[in-house]
Amino acid sequence: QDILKRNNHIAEHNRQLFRHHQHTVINLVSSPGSGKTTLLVETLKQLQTEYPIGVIEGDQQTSLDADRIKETGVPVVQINTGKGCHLEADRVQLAYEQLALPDSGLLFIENVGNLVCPAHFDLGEQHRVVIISVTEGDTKPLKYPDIFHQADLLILNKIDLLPYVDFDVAQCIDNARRIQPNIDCLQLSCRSGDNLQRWYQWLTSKVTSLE
Amino acid sequence: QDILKRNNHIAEHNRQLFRHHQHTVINLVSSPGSGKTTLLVETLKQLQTEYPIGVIEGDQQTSLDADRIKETGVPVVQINTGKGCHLEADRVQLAYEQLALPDSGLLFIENVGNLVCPAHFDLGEQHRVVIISVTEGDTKPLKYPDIFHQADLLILNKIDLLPYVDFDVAQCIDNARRIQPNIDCLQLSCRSGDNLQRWYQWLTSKVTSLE
Ligand SMILES: Nc1nc2c(ncn2[C@@H]2O[C@H](COP(=O)(O)OP(=O)(O)OP(=O)(O)O)[C@@H](O)[C@H]2O)c(=O)[nH]1
Ligand SMILES: Nc1nc2c(ncn2[C@@H]2O[C@H](COP(=O)(O)OP(=O)(O)OP(=O)(O)O)[C@@H](O)[C@H]2O)c(=O)[nH]1
Ligand SMILES: [Mg+2]
Ligand SMILES: [Mg+2]
Ligand SMILES: [Zn+2]
Ligand SMILES: [Zn+2]
Repeated sequence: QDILKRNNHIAEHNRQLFRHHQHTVINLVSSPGSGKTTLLVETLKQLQTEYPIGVIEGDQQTSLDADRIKETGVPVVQINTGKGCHLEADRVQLAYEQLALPDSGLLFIENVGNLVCPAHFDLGEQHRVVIISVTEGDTKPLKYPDIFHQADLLILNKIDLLPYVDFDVAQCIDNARRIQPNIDCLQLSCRSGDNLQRWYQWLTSKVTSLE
Repeated sequence: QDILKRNNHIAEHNRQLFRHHQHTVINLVSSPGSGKTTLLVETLKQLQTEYPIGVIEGDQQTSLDADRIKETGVPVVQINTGKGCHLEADRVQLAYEQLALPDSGLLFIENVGNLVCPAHFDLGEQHRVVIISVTEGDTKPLKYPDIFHQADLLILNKIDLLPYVDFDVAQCIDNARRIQPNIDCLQLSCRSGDNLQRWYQWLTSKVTSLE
């Protein structure tokens, strides 16, 4: 319990720091392989000419995700958690200082692929976005409720695969709304580009609301 | 650290208990939604006439997975971990006592969907099987190495979806072998039934080697 208290204390500091620098901070969470990095790469290509953007990557091992972000030209710092299964506020604070981003714009934090622990570790972000791939099944919000309870937006990704899986979109959204009645929902595909515009609009609405 | 020591102590007790009752115990781990329960349901339908089988289910919330197992007629106990993101040996011991299975045969433990923590919590099982869905990407063994390091068998599931995703089967197996050189690998689809026979043969070889 002391770990959570200490973490939440540092997260509060982060939140003030982010607000001071007018950064809109998004914490991206999902199961491993739902498409966080793929979505980020597409998003950076589209928005980096409109806003300054930075990325903090979290993974147990490797810099594979940061390498994909680097290819877009956007500044990125990779955190390796070793045996840890989630990012914590203290390491995010250090990574943020390392990035030394110009004021205003967007900061994405890609968390470790895990539907459980990231729900309990506040990083200081303004928005938490949870991604479900339609290949994972439509009952995830009921089975892993905490992370949905804490999310502002649910993205259903890989909708190009809907014809080949048993996934009931309406049922999944209904399941998520049972856990978090106010959750926004977007359906998209990073592969086909389907409905990515709606995601860019959601992001823009969050950035402009900060200014 | 004390948590791990206590857990490993109880796991050792479990292992002796399982051996005493001649149960072949398999710990199934994966990301959320890779197909653990679907694989189990198919397997129980096929093998329950050949061996006595029992199942222990682990999830944060709900009995949705245990309900799917119950429909096959095989005895099952559901453990809900609440805020916990992995099963531990003490609760598995209680569930095992609750199942009160006849001697010999198979016990499956479906762990909580998580590629990190389950690697560090021994439950007393003889075999650990890790499942990757081909929709998750082929770099998972490098990014989440601990769980592959501890596995006897890697199953690549949902191969019916290969035509629609970027997944390099040979590369993924090579990545897994870099982490665990002796790991066995099977490719299958629970949906099409493709190559499930190889999985049944692998299981049978483990049961008979115990007798
Ligand atoms: N068909 C399809 N595949 C996708 C889509 N988005 C991502 N993928 C694939 O899904 C796999 C995993 O994507 P990533 O972006 O690496 O997933 P991630 O959530 O960042 O994974 P981790 O960081 O390891 O947790 C890759 O093979 C991608 O090509 C999509 O919209 N449709
Ligand atoms: N196309 C396809 N879909 C599959 C296959 N196996 C499972 N699925 C689907 O994948 C989704 C998740 O399957 P589950 O068996 O519930 O996955 P799980 O690993 O038990 O999930 P958790 O217990 O929540 O971690 C469901 O929609 C299944 O229908 C397969 O071989 N091919
Ligand atoms: Mg990623
Ligand atoms: Mg399951
Ligand atoms: Zn964790
Ligand atoms: Zn855990």
